[in-house]
Amino acid sequence: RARVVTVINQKGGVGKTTTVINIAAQLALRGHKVLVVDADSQGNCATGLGVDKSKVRATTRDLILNPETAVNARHATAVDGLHMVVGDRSLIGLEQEMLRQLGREHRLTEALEPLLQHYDIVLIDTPPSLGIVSVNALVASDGILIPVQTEYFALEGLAMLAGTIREVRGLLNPKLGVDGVMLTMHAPTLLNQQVASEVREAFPELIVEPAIRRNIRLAEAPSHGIPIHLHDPTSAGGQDYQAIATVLERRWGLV
Amino acid sequence: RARVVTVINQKGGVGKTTTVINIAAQLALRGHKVLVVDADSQGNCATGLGVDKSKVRATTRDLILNPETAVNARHATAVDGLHMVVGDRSLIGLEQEMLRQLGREHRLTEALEPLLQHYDIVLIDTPPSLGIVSVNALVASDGILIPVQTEYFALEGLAMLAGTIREVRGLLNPKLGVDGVMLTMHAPTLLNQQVASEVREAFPELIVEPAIRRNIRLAEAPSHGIPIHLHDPTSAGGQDYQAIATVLERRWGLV
Ligand SMILES: Nc1ncnc2c1ncn2[C@@H]1O[C@H](COP(=O)(O)OP(=O)(O)OP(=O)(O)O)[C@@H](O)[C@H]1O
Ligand SMILES: Nc1ncnc2c1ncn2[C@@H]1O[C@H](COP(=O)(O)OP(=O)(O)OP(=O)(O)O)[C@@H](O)[C@H]1O
Ligand SMILES: [Mg+2]
Ligand SMILES: [Mg+2]
Repeated sequence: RARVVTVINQKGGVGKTTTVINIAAQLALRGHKVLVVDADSQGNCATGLGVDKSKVRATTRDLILNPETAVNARHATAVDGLHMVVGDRSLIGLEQEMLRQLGREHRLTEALEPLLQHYDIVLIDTPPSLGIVSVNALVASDGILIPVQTEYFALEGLAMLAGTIREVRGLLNPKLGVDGVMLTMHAPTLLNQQVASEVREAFPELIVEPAIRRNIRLAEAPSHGIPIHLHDPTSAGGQDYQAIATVLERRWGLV
Repeated sequence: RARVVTVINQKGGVGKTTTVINIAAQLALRGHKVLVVDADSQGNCATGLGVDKSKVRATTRDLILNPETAVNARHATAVDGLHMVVGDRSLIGLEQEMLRQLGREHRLTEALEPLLQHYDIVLIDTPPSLGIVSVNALVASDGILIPVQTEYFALEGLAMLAGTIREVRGLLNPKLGVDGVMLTMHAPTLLNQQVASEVREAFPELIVEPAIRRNIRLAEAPSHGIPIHLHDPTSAGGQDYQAIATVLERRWGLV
């Protein structure tokens, strides 16, 4: 039965999607069976994994609203052993539709249930918000991974995120743990180093090393529809995601 | 009567807040009366303009739900002539509360009305989403400014944003114009240049030049609670925002 992990941070542009794509790809490369669920209406995971959104039969919205279609919602990607459920703009309206439904926070949990037996790990990408879709992801999860860009605004948002995690754990999902806080887009500037040391001091037992360095090769890979280990494995970005995947593989009991 | 402009892009981390802070500050420096409205629950505008969120009497949520408090919602900032309405986490619940109300898309328009006579320009910062709060901002606006990071995922999101703008213009606010598309975090890499030329080709009449270069001084300024022209006016970031402000000052008929 797969472990379900949500990658979340309501601050925009901190590397959530880049982390989901490249950790998922690394784990699949090492022989684990991986499912990515894209709960973000931007649908960037599909782009980064070479899946044509216009050709899929069912999306994350279908999975949540009609769980019986779950088996159709899984699509192959550019990486062997890595499947995904595609997110698209139909998720925008979902927020409004779900608000009136009973048990609305548990819809994704129920929908994922029949899929868990086929995978070792499920990674959920989330939008930059703490709305009902992100809450659904947290309720469905065993653990969470928090990417933090080493800049000032990103630091400011952590308190709000921590509050939401506590609320979900207290009211909806007591098993929800924090699997790791990872530093992203880290450059050798004074600001980045100051913020990095503040995060390391605040979360000493949660930090996953090494920091992911800012590296243009990571931003190039999605334009080719492939993860970093297919685009440029020996780049700084390739090496950093490989190192982080080794730590997480162990933390998630996959080895 | 002030012109109301929303800075919007549902892609996260593309420089929306940095643009609102630094354009608003530049215009105030030139003697214009400027109001910033932060419609993002992250509340990063207050941080970047030296306003202590814990000390304010009323926020953007109060402005929308109780417009009669509007006069109390304006706060002084680190810049003379620049006031702001602070955004905070109370905006998260707003999405759910507003969904059941009649005329919910027009709430911010009505709330801003009494304030417009006191300013030359109102700039609204939005969250990285196309939900009800962002739609309220679009309905209240005369024009919009779209920051686009010169990277692949940011390019992908433009079609979805264009769709939402057309919908709002068609159904809710026929006067809504696009005042400009501006390139942000632009670095001299092949990827950034490829994306920049794609955006310039797609929106030749809307592009505002120059591109804002990636510059760490822009990311440092918020940690001191001041805009770039007080932190490091001669930096690349300081120069670029000064140049863009000159173009927009003219485009908005402020000179
Ligand atoms: N370590 C890195 N170095 C350089 N660029 C990066 C790095 N990580 C991500 N990027 C680029 O930065 C941008 C933002 O990253 P990404 O889209 O993964 O963040 P996100 O948190 O998923 O954003 P959103 O909040 O919009 O979902 C993308 O263009 C991506 O390619
Ligand atoms: N031109 C630039 N060069 C370098 N860093 C920048 C630049 N513009 C913004 N930044 C930094 O990049 C990060 C993202 O910018 P910002 O927070 O303004 O984007 P945003 O679109 O408002 O994000 P969100 O979607 O979360 O609201 C911030 O840490 C900011 O300080
Ligand atoms: Mg993303
Ligand atoms: Mg912002």
